[in-house]
Amino acid sequence: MRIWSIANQKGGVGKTTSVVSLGGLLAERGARVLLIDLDPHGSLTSYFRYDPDSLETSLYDLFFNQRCKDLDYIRTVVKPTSRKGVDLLPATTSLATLERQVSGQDGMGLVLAKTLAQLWDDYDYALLDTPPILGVLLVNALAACQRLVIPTQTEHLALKGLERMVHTLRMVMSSQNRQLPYTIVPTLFDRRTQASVITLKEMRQLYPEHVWQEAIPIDTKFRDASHEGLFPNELDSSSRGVRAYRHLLAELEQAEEVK
Amino acid sequence: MRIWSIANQKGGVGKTTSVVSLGGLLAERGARVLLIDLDPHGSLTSYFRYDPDSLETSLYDLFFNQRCKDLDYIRTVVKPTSRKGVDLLPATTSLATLERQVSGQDGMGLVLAKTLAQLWDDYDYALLDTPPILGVLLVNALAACQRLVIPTQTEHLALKGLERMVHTLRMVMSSQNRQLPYTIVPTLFDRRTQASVITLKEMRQLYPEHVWQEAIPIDTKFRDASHEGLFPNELDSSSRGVRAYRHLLAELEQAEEVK
Ligand SMILES: Nc1ncnc2c1ncn2[C@@H]1O[C@H](COP(=O)(O)OP(=O)(O)OP(=O)(O)O)[C@@H](O)[C@H]1O
Ligand SMILES: Nc1ncnc2c1ncn2[C@@H]1O[C@H](COP(=O)(O)OP(=O)(O)OP(=O)(O)O)[C@@H](O)[C@H]1O
Ligand SMILES: [Mg+2]
Ligand SMILES: [Mg+2]
Repeated sequence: MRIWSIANQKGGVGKTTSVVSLGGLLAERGARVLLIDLDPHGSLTSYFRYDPDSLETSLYDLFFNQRCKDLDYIRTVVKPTSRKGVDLLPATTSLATLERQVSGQDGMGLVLAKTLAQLWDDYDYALLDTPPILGVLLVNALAACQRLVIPTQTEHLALKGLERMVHTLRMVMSSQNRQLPYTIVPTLFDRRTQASVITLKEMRQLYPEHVWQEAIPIDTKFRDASHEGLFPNELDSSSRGVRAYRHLLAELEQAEEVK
Repeated sequence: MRIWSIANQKGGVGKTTSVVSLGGLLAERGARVLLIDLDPHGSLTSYFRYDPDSLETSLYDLFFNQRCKDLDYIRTVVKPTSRKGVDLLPATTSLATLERQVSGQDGMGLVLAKTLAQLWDDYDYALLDTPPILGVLLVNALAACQRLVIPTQTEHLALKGLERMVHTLRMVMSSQNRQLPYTIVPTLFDRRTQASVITLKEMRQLYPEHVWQEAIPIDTKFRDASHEGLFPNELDSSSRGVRAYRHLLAELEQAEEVK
């Protein structure tokens, strides 16, 4: 199983959109995909018409009573999406209380890693959608994944957030004594805006080894897809946005082979 | 002093942009304005070229040693912005640790209200920028303000977030035994997208008393302004986005008079 986290502590940069877009494209090629919603806000869960306020079970339940090691239990929590071949491990809003409940207990940063070890043969890819804040959920995602994708807007404020995300990554990785490859993905790029063009250049200068050489353009079709609860490539497989994510997926897979 | 909170638990909906836009327009008319950054990510602080990772003092320091009652101390924490008449009470990333440090202590939800009681004669307006998560910082903002502005995108996923924000508001208000008027402001509206138009209609049906009758359009000038560290009305006072915020300000002030 390949496990990719999609994370950025800045809100509204296209994390959920990236998870859904990449997930749909992996399924198009026949891969078995699991999407995991680690955000107490539950955008990914809502995207597929599940209600994060009233679902019976979710990722939350795996943090208690060693359930993260019980494959039969885990499989009861996983839900289908609008596309065959893509499942969802949903979030509930109760995840917001996790920080206070588990702070100080050992091993709480590894619950997701243990869950995915159980599901290892059920899926080819797991994509992790994370909340825009550093806490036990983001730490779980960074501990469980093999690669990090950092969507970031091409605007001035985003550079500061990017610096902090990379700093957080280095901190968490040094405490776990391992390296994690990361790819910075410029999103919501608008080539008509001077600020976007300048910031994209600055980003490439600051992180020459890590910024993807293209960018995801602004494309109104993403909203249409989320309105319908469809994967973007199911709504329109040749839109500008989907084509850009297809290029990104090719780049991410190539980087995996090189490793 | 009038105190308005700008809040939504969903990320990237235009909270910081709304604070900066409304703040700049209030100053244009001669009001003395204080902007307060309650987001550990520090977007508002970064907007004015202060560094949330290295500032000496910030809102964080007011949560300790009764400093929120010490007017001289508070005035040393406040910083100037790019426009005369608008000051900033900045954030530092240390605010992210507040949740763990103060949980269980009494009165931590009222630190900001006490701070603003001290600054009451220094400013005509205080605008509070909040983080996209329910916690001690958002509770402080809701406890301190007299009106809540909820920016929300006109897209399907946002309706779920809006429902949760209104639910949170009712919960916090009933624990404080008071009412808080709120205005829902549709942002990033794109009239070319079918999903935007449909969602806006749905929003008006769900919250007939609270949704502003216009919407803030998508306008690339906001990014240019943040790139320059200028208030949007300083960069271009007649852009579509600034004009829309001017209409919003007129509506908010009218609602205040009626009260
Ligand atoms: N390339 C794009 N073009 C146009 N709109 C986009 C694009 N990417 C994302 N969006 C829109 O921007 C908004 C924010 O995206 P999304 O919810 O994916 O961000 P996020 O980082 O997951 O936010 P949060 O921090 O709240 O989890 C959504 O309305 C989405 O439809
Ligand atoms: N009306 C608009 N038109 C175009 N871009 C906008 C508009 N409003 C906000 N933006 C852009 O959208 C992005 C998100 O806005 P902003 O940072 O204000 O949201 P936020 O709700 O404060 O996010 P967070 O949850 O991270 O605090 C920024 O790049 C901003 O420039
Ligand atoms: Mg998201
Ligand atoms: Mg903000």
